[in-house]
Amino acid sequence: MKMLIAIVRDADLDKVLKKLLSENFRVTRIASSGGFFRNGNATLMLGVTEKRVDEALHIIEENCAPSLDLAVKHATVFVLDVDRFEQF
Amino acid sequence: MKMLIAIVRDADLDKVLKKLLSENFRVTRIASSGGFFRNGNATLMLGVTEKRVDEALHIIEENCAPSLDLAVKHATVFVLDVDRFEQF
Amino acid sequence: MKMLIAIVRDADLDKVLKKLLSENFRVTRIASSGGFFRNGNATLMLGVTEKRVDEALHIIEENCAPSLDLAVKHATVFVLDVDRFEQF
Ligand SMILES: Nc1ncnc2c1ncn2[C@@H]1O[C@@H]2COP(=O)(O)O[C@H]3[C@@H](O)[C@H](n4cnc5c(N)ncnc54)O[C@@H]3COP(=O)(O)O[C@H]2[C@H]1O
Ligand SMILES: Nc1ncnc2c1ncn2[C@@H]1O[C@@H]2COP(=O)(O)O[C@H]3[C@@H](O)[C@H](n4cnc5c(N)ncnc54)O[C@@H]3COP(=O)(O)O[C@H]2[C@H]1O
Ligand SMILES: Nc1ncnc2c1ncn2[C@@H]1O[C@@H]2COP(=O)(O)O[C@H]3[C@@H](O)[C@H](n4cnc5c(N)ncnc54)O[C@@H]3COP(=O)(O)O[C@H]2[C@H]1O
Repeated sequence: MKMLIAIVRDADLDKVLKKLLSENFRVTRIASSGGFFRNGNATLMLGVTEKRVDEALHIIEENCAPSLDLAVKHATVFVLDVDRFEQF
Repeated sequence: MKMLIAIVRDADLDKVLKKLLSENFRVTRIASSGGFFRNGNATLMLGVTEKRVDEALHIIEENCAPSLDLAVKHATVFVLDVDRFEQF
Repeated sequence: MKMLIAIVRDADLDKVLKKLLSENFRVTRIASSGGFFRNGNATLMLGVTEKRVDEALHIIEENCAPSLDLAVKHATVFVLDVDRFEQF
């Protein structure tokens, strides 16, 4: 199990979320904002089996529109290792 | 040190939090919502010494009520490894 | 790449954020609150190259004022290992 933490722009959130869920990914949304621009963005947390990490990354990349400001990326994603995953 | 990230339903939050704190766990609450139902849930972040991980998991399991909807679990918990822990 | 998760008091947030950004760190702010006092605090998430972890920790330590309540630390910081970092 890996944990994906993806920071996407608010404008792209609905499209990314819809596609991830329709592909049977589980997603928790965390309220966040950028440190620099201070406006809202969206942080998505996904627990994903290791073999589906690339698929999730591809969905995020495909569903985030390019920004008008060339310095701003479409999405920033961290992949962390999960020691244990439990659901009760 | 391990980090527990537990996603629990809003209805169970107070009971889980009270029990964790009374057992001397430290907890930070993060505002979150489910990707699918879109309603609020609660994400708890706990830095826990390795030997108390099972105890924390047990408290979370014991204090979350079963859901009426069988597909929905009581709680979803990720355990991540912590490289370094600092308090100033 | 490492991920720093720093819990600081609301009162210290602006000073810490300003210094981190001026030193070219990237920061995402996550809405959070303490489990015990229940009032707001600020959780900062930073993806940082391994060789700049100590520098980021030093900035956080230097820019958080001591609390009147001796039991309360200025800041609590977790450093987690990042498997992969992607920006699209
Ligand atoms: N210290 C600094 N000096 C100069 N320019 C700076 C800067 N910090 C940010 N920027 C610029 O401003 C854009 C928005 O940053 P913000 O912090 O609001 O929003 C950021 C932040 O919330 C998050 N992010 C990006 N890299 C991160 C990292 N390494 N760690 C944590 N969060 C990150 O993704 C959002 C978009 O980042 P992106 O890189 O595409 O776009 C960034 C970048 O082009
Ligand atoms: N691997 C994971 N990574 C990140 N977060 C996770 C996760 N597994 C669970 N969660 C979090 O826990 C909440 C409850 O999940 P549960 O699996 O019990 O209950 C879920 C599940 O029974 C169903 N569900 C969620 N996503 C689905 C999907 N893509 N397709 C079909 N059913 C879905 O709807 C219920 C509520 O989902 P919701 O998203 O509102 O809320 C989820 C989500 O916030
Ligand atoms: N291992 C950990 N995992 C996750 N988050 C952590 C953490 N250690 C600290 N934090 C976060 O940092 C805030 C300040 O913690 P500190 O230990 O300085 O200061 C704490 C501590 O002196 C005391 N405290 C917290 N939990 C306690 C407990 N279960 N029993 C007795 N005192 C507690 O109350 C102060 C405020 O706590 P609060 O929960 O409002 O807010 C906490 C919590 O949000």
